[in-house]
Amino acid sequence: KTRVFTVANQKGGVGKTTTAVNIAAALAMGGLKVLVIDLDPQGNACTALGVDREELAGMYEVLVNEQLLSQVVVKVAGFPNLECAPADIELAGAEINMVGFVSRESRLKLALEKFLAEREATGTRLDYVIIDCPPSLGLLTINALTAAEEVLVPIQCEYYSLEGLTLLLKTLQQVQQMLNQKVRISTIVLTMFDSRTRLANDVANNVREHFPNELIDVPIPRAVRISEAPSFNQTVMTYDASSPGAVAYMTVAREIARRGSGE
Amino acid sequence: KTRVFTVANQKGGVGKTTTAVNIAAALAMGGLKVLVIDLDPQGNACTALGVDREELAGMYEVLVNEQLLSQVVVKVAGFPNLECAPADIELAGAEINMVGFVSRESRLKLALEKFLAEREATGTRLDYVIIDCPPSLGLLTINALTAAEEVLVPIQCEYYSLEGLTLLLKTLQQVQQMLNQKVRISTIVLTMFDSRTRLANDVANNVREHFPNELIDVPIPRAVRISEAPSFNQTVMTYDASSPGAVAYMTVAREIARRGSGE
Ligand SMILES: Nc1ncnc2c1ncn2[C@@H]1O[C@H](COP(=O)(O)OP(=O)(O)OP(=O)(O)O)[C@@H](O)[C@H]1O
Ligand SMILES: Nc1ncnc2c1ncn2[C@@H]1O[C@H](COP(=O)(O)OP(=O)(O)OP(=O)(O)O)[C@@H](O)[C@H]1O
Ligand SMILES: [Mg+2]
Ligand SMILES: [Mg+2]
Repeated sequence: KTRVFTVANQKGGVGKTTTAVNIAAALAMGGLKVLVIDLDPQGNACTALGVDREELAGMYEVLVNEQLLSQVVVKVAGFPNLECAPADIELAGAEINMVGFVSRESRLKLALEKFLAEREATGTRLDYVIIDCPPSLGLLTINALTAAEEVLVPIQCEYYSLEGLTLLLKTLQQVQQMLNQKVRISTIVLTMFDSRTRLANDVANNVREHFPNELIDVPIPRAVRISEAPSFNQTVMTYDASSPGAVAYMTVAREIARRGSGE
Repeated sequence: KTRVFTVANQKGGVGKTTTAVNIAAALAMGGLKVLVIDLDPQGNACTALGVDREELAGMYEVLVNEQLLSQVVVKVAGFPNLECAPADIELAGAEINMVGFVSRESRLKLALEKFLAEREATGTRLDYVIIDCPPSLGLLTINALTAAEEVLVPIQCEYYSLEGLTLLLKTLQQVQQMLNQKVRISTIVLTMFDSRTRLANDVANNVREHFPNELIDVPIPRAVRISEAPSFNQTVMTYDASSPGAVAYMTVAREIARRGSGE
């Protein structure tokens, strides 16, 4: 069965995109078939995966004009098992445009179900779908929460990150009650962890206490190699595979896969 | 004349809130009368200013229920010249709720004009209004761009930050054409600058080349004292006034004030 993850946290700059693309790359390097869906109008996931979104039709067409997902998915160069559905620039207007639409929250879910069924029928079943979200709890993120069964929440080891969690949990509860009973937070990852600061350790301990089951306790270190990689249109997994950041993401990806096989 | 600034950048986590509250605090410490408007549903500006938003009516009431701004503005403890209009939690739903409203983009502008006129009439004129925005280009940020005459864009010294600028400039152009001819980017501030990395220096040089007039070339260093301050409900200006981060923000605030007096 294909595992569908949404990477969500409305707090900005906490490492959603970085976590989505590096987990996807690590899983794909391990031989699993992975699709990244970029739902952020900024298209940062496309940048990190080297996907040129200027030329391509993207997720706006799928959500607003009912284009088939199979029409927009492209292969990611350098990865035999990794594909991407790009975010086109019009996606910025999708939130306002979609407000009056029929089943506005379930458009992604319907498009993805159709796509996964096609892949199953042609024997090219996907193992993972990873959806990168913008920093908001608007219709794009709601679509992602409705389409997924698992939520991966990156938590930056900074003070503001904890504040935003209540709002995220409240929104998730509404989605569970009205749109998708199955979705749950299955995975929490600590990002930009600087072990030298008291603040980072305080935040990490706080998360260990409140989310012991969901947390994968392998903090992703703050590492300049991670933030340099996108400027070379790469993930850190290929940019510097033996760096502390890449090793941490590989370990987290292995734990995600291990947890899934037990379910 | 009251200067109205919007602090905007749809890229998440680039230092919008940190810049808004520290510039506001620095200007207020210099004797200028300042109001911070928190338009981000996360309410991070309220946290940094020690304003308890749970109990208070906030910006949702002003935008959606036409509550007077003077009814929601509160004084910030410890600063004789600093006030804040808090973001209430319902603000998260404002973007969707306001789509069908009459003059949905100008609600903040009308509320602010009324408030500034009252203050003028009672002899308590404000010198600065600083509006903190969420990480998106939706109706909340559009309201802020319509209400302001100046835009302050914080640019984090990381690769993704440059990518988002085109979208911001495009949106600003639309606002200038249809909603507010006066608004312009007057100020750019470099944030989280780590002088040891090539990436930070590349981004800074790129901004110096493309925005020489708007840039205040005093990069705000990445400094743990800055990110610790909100956990004590303070800005770094009071938490550690002699730290490199506070000194940099004070220098930038002085330059903003100097440029204004020349206009
Ligand atoms: N572990 C890390 N070490 C150093 N830099 C990092 C790390 N993780 C992410 N970054 C950098 O921090 C910035 C924010 O990360 P990223 O863009 O992935 O966050 P995001 O949550 O997707 O942001 P947004 O809310 O805008 O979508 C980026 O410039 C990224 O390169
Ligand atoms: N110069 C700095 N040095 C170190 N940490 C910083 C600096 N500026 C901001 N931070 C920290 O980085 C994080 C992001 O900053 P901030 O929340 O101000 O960004 P933002 O653009 O307002 O985010 P959002 O897009 O969610 O509104 C916060 O945890 C903040 O404390
Ligand atoms: Mg992102
Ligand atoms: Mg903010």
